[in-house]
Amino acid sequence: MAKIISVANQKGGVGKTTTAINLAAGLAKAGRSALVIDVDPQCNATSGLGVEPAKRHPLLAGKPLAESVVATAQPGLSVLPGSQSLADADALSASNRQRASALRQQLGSELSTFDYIMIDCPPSLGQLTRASLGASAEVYIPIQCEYFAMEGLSQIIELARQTKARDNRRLEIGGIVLTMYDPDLELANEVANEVRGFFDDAVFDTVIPRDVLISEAPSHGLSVLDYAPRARGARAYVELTLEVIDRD
Amino acid sequence: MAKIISVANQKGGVGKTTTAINLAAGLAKAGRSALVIDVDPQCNATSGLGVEPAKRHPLLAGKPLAESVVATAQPGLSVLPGSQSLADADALSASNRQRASALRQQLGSELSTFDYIMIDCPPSLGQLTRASLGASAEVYIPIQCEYFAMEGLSQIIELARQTKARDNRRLEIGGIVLTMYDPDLELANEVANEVRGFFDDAVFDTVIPRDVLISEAPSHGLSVLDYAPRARGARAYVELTLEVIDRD
Ligand SMILES: Nc1ncnc2c1ncn2[C@@H]1O[C@H](COP(=O)(O)OP(=O)(O)OP(=O)(O)O)[C@@H](O)[C@H]1O
Ligand SMILES: Nc1ncnc2c1ncn2[C@@H]1O[C@H](COP(=O)(O)OP(=O)(O)OP(=O)(O)O)[C@@H](O)[C@H]1O
Ligand SMILES: [Mg+2]
Ligand SMILES: [Mg+2]
Repeated sequence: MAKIISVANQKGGVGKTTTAINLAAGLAKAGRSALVIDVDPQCNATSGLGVEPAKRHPLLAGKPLAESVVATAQPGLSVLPGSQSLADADALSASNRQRASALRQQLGSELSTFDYIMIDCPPSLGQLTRASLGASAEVYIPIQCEYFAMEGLSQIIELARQTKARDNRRLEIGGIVLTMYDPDLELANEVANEVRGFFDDAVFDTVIPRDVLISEAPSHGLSVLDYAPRARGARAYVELTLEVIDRD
Repeated sequence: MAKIISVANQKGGVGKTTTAINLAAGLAKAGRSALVIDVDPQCNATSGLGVEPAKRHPLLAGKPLAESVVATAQPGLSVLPGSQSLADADALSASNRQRASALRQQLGSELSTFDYIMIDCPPSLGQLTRASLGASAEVYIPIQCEYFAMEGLSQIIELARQTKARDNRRLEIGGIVLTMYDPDLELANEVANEVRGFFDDAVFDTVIPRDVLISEAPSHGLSVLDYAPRARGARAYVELTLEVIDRD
């Protein structure tokens, strides 16, 4: 039975896609079979793993999901590609609670051969993120160490609580991941301390540093673990992977 | 008659809010009366200007918009605050083409005393962004000099074309703003050259550098022009302001 994890935060550009890709890659390197599902119409997780976006989103194509899964350059790591079609984005966002429970059925039955499924969510609290939370056992919330970061945190946490109460009793907050941390910036230290002060154990110990090699890796269709294995960013995602496995 | 400009890009964290705030501040410093409208449920533009989010979004409150306008610490710069209520976000996103034309009426008639209105859009191609494009004379598209940046550009440009053809014949692409540019990063140079190669004159000459003082300003409720007037980031937004005024 796969462990389904949503990577979500309506604040944009906080490292959702980067965390979904590199954590899934870390889990695959640790011998687990990992799948990244791209439900963001931008398809960054798809292209970041060197795969072409699908013409029709697999969740709308009416075929068994397993048939749409694409292998990546890394053994043990696969991706269910997104679709850039504006029409698909509209169809997926128009979904409702029926779709959320259908998604949970589909993921549970058709993709159960994977150990971990990471769902990369778009930067919004709309139906796609809600359906994804409805289908997940946990939600990971990446947060950038910047001023605007704290603002939206209460909203995504509130949405996770609502989803747990209404649709999916199993949903837990898996953890908050501090990303793009630059120890030389006072603001980064202030935000990191504030988040830890507020959310305590819910914050992963591992902090992801700002590292340009992380932002270069997707242009090669690789995770940073394959693109620059000795980089600080790669080592941090390996550490985060070990923390995730420990928590299980 | 106000010039209404949407600041939009479905890619998250590219500097939409930062550009809406600092460009509006620049226009106010140049003697124009400027208003920032916050239609993003995260309310970053509202808090970034030191103002409390509204309990009810002014677009849903049923009062004349002018009554909800709040002055900021800077003369000539005001904000129509957003609302963090998830219910308002749903109500606004459920809007449709009627709402877009109603918004155009309301903005045209109730807020005509301003010279410039900048609408800060959420990171999505949903109804809020569509309604905002439907009400605007121009759209400014901030783009971060990073790999994922180019991916989504064709989508927002396609949406602007659709809006122009269906709802709002006046809509033009006002310009693409290169943000968070770090000249030492090869990736940044590659992306900047690619964007200029592709979009030529549509790209503003002014490039906004990565500058930590820009990301610190909102925690003081100030634009970077007031927080750190001699900073590279502040000077760049002043240059961008002059370019915007020249284009008019
Ligand atoms: N630790 C890091 N160091 C440096 N750059 C990073 C880091 N993490 C992410 N980035 C870069 O920052 C940008 C934003 O990250 P990413 O696209 O993963 O965020 P996101 O939350 O998925 O964005 P969106 O809200 O648009 O989905 C990307 O260009 C990415 O390469
Ligand atoms: N030129 C810059 N230099 C340094 N930091 C910047 C710059 N521009 C923006 N930032 C910071 O980067 C983060 C993202 O910027 P901002 O919030 O304006 O993007 P956005 O596109 O509005 O995000 P969203 O998609 O969530 O609405 C913020 O923390 C902001 O302070
Ligand atoms: Mg993403
Ligand atoms: Mg914003």
